[in-house]
Amino acid sequence: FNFNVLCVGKPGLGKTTLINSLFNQEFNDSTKDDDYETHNEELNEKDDVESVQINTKSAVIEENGVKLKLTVVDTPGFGSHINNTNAWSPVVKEINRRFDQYLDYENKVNRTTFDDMRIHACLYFIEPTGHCLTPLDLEFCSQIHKKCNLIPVIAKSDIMLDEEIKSFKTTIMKQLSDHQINVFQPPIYKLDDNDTKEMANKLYETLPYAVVGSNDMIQDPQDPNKMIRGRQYPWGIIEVENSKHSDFNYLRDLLIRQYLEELREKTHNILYENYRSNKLTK
Amino acid sequence: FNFNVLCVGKPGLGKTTLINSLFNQEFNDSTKDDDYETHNEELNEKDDVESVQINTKSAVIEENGVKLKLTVVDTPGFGSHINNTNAWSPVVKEINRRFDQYLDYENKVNRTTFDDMRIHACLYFIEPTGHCLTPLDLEFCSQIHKKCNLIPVIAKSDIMLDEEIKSFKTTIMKQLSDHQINVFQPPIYKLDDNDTKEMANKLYETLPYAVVGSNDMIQDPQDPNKMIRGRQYPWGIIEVENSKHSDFNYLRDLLIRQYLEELREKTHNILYENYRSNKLTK
Ligand SMILES: Nc1nc2c(ncn2[C@@H]2O[C@H](COP(=O)(O)OP(=O)(O)O)[C@@H](O)[C@H]2O)c(=O)[nH]1
Ligand SMILES: Nc1nc2c(ncn2[C@@H]2O[C@H](COP(=O)(O)OP(=O)(O)O)[C@@H](O)[C@H]2O)c(=O)[nH]1
Repeated sequence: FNFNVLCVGKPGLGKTTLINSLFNQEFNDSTKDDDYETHNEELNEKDDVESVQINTKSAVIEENGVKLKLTVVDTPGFGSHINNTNAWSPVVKEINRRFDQYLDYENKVNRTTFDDMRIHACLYFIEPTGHCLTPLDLEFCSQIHKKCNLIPVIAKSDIMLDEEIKSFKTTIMKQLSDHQINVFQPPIYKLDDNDTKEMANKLYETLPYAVVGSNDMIQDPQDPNKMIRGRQYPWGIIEVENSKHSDFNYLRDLLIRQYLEELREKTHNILYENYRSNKLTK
Repeated sequence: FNFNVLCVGKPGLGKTTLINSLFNQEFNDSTKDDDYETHNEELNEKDDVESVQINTKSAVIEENGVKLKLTVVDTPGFGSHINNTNAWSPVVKEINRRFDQYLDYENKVNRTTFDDMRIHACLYFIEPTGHCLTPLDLEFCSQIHKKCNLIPVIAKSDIMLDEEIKSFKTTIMKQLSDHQINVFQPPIYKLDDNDTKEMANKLYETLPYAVVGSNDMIQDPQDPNKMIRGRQYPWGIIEVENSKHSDFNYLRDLLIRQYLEELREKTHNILYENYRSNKLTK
């Protein structure tokens, strides 16, 4: 079955690296080598106001013994211009286009197999400034949260000290709630056992996830025979999967290991249904 | 005498922290506590295109046994909006205003003591994305380099691995030269000894300076009786004044300890003179 993740954020926030780390893939960012050329062109062609592209890459992966077709939708150009007015618009158009695609399919008389291309989750990458969400962050999240499951992450969080992360998270969650922006909350069912309920609460309380990703496999400082994802600095080694070093494991649990099905269900039963009824009542 | 440093870059790049670290001061950023409120207001009032403010703070400091009046000019609002068109314009206006102020003073018949408020150096903070300079970086630097000594720095460079910093620096310097943007180069005189020439070359080759700053004094890992500026992470301690950890010492040498007088002289003899002759020939 399909699992489609939208990744949004300015260039250089480690989006490609995080996706590679989460899914143990080597998605190559095909736009990366053109960066310098593209930026120079942009400057010469007068920084185009609305150029946010939609880029997709797919891979078949196996999770919990289940094969799934993972598609990552990337948005080069988002937030990278001098003028980022309406940067959200091409992204929302894309989400709608995929809803429409499903709507057409549902309406067919003869329905053959179909790739469900609807966006099941949006990972929004927040710059680790330590201050607060930017106007662009707030505008994008307001435009998107009713159309797909919003999961905010603090990019490259290894740049921040623990106490800085703590107060940054508090500020962010307050800003989101003040602007009535909903983030995805793992559902809790009556019949869940206490451990499951605790985990769901913990996952929600940890938002936004302060993540670290890495393309490098380095020697585990605790076990010389083991290779782990990490970043090796002159002053120490950051271990991506060490929950004292980042919230990577929490994000992986939410997005892949524990709540992938819930993300797909909510997209189908609630977000898509809202879109459909709004469209049909116009 | 006066030494005036202009600090430009998006919010959250550690500008205030770096200035505190360089000059061993506790400049408080008076705009900081308003951040959340200001950002919310901005969103409500429709993100104002040209609101870049000019903020100054001064302190008398002692360097090499010499007392000097340090003024730091900050630019809140630079690059922090959805639309950052002409973000450079209020900054260039401010530099010109200070040149005009000096021009008026020079033309007076009775000249009393005068605070030289011309900008002697501009520290431009580059986001540590690892890719390349943004359109805003290039536009700002093109507008400013003929008016004041430009010193580009890579902000919060502890986020990047050594090899990432190396290739980022190469990309940045190439982009600057392709756009014919000059950065301040420590002058070499015929009578300089070899050590001095080597240091001047080294300072130029190290551009842009990959800096780290900190407001925290922590225990020196090598000497428990000593307190040093650093950032204490679960995985290790970053020492601001350790040249294996950052180029902080190089920047401090260039800006304060070795070339402060050269920065002032070049401003007076070359940059101001160019401004003056351009103005008088119009
Ligand atoms: N410090 C730090 N650097 C990272 C992290 N993730 C990626 N990077 C580095 O940031 C740079 C840009 O990463 P990339 O994944 O290409 O960013 P993208 O443009 O958002 O896709 C690369 O040099 C990465 O090694 C992280 O979690 N922490
Ligand atoms: N990792 C890292 N964080 C820094 C550095 N300098 C400042 N910070 C942190 O970044 C945040 C914003 O710093 P600040 O100086 O207020 O940034 P400004 O808005 O540019 O003036 C604070 O939480 C600082 O502790 C640095 O060199 N490295």
